[in-house]
Amino acid sequence: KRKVIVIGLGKFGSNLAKTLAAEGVEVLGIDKNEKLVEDISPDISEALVADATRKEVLKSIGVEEADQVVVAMSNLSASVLIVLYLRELKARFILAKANDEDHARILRLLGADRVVIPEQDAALREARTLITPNMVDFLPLLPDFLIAKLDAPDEFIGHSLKELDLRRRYHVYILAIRKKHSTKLIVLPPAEHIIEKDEELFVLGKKEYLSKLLAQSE
Amino acid sequence: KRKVIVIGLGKFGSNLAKTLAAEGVEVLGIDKNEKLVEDISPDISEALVADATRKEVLKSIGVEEADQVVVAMSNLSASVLIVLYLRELKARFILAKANDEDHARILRLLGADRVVIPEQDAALREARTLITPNMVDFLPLLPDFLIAKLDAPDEFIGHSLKELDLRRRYHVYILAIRKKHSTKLIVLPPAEHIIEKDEELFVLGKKEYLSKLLAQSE
Ligand SMILES: Nc1ncnc2c1ncn2[C@@H]1O[C@H](COP(=O)(O)OP(=O)(O)OP(=O)(O)O)[C@@H](O)[C@H]1O
Ligand SMILES: Nc1ncnc2c1ncn2[C@@H]1O[C@H](COP(=O)(O)OP(=O)(O)OP(=O)(O)O)[C@@H](O)[C@H]1O
Repeated sequence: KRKVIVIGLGKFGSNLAKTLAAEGVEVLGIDKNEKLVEDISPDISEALVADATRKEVLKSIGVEEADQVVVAMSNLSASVLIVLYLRELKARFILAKANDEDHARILRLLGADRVVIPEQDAALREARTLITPNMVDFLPLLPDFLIAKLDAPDEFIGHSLKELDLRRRYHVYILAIRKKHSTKLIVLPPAEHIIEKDEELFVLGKKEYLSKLLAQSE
Repeated sequence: KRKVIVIGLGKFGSNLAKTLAAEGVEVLGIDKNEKLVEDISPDISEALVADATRKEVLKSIGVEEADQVVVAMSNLSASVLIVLYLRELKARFILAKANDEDHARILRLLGADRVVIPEQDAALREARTLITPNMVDFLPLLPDFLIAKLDAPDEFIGHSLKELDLRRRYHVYILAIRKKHSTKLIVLPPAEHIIEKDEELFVLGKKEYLSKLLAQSE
């Protein structure tokens, strides 16, 4: 059974701890704030009140036996000390939260395996959504690509996906189709699917190709 | 030219303001903290020091003329007042940051068109990545789906995507292929692409189907 230690139970740490616990992961949470520890204890396996910048505290909780240790605090000096000690105590995988790129670089150099900057990630995502109104999502993996939602263009209606050959002609891929006013979503539709008048298409493609397609569907 | 007003220049607000400005959007930033306003002014169109909970301030900056207004502060009472006033001043689109679900519900009821909870979103994303190690991304649009990276399974090698018929047989779709140790990524590979020995596949599919595929590639 997987075991994760979450150090710092602010908004990020507590959400992470509870989500993991709900998925059946054994979660130990630590915070110096007694109220936060008390609040979360019904939801996770174990919760401790402690100052995690003290190396003996980290030693006593068996960090080397956890699959992952999460350092979830914005305080630079505290996070820096904790990541240093975790590495020295041979933690197998360290995920750390940072405030900005400088903080992230420091934590990586000290041994964090993965660093996340929640506010920056959310800001980038929202900026892209504000700039591209039809955008419903984008993939950090493929930064030039995004997923847009658009009404089926007139010239697509009555034709199958196979006929339309969208990948080759438009360099886009239809990930999902939804009948308007319905919650039913057809994901990875088959090539034989015939596009109908009241369908919404969720399309993955490069920004420039999607804008061409979006222009056509208006 | 698109115009956006960002109220609150903390980590989320300032990152959003700068990203939009870099994309050519006209950005007006507001914060009561003079230092933050000073720091950001080289990067955006205009930056003002002001208390945004004062309705006359919001009136004077022409909120009804902006394409979007962003309320980016965690303080509940301040964000609540500002969203109320923005709605009364007929702001066209309000994006607000919230601390948790309760805060989000309140802002939506008061008129926010879209609410984001950065720490919660990041926590959910990281929890999923921790639980599914091959996962490189997931789409909030399609919550049961995720994108996994895996080495080409032996039985795929030498066969074309068309032959393998992955969509129908495995209910997955190969979004991209990368030669190991290369940065070159083939996105939306053609059906004729023949899978080679040293290729990494970025596959989109439902969790249960991906785990089948992942088990095969080990
Ligand atoms: N030395 C420490 N030992 C244990 N817990 C600590 C220590 N320092 C800070 N914390 C805890 O870490 C948590 C998160 O810290 P902080 O509030 O600085 O981060 P935050 O970035 O505002 O959090 P979030 O954005 O996740 O809400 C707090 O609950 C705090 O009590
Ligand atoms: N009434 C107000 N008028 C103008 N600016 C304000 C007002 N109240 C708060 N702010 C500003 O909003 C910014 C963000 O607020 P706060 O620090 O509460 O949010 P935060 O959630 O910690 O921010 P972030 O996570 O984005 O760093 C701060 O820079 C603060 O000065």
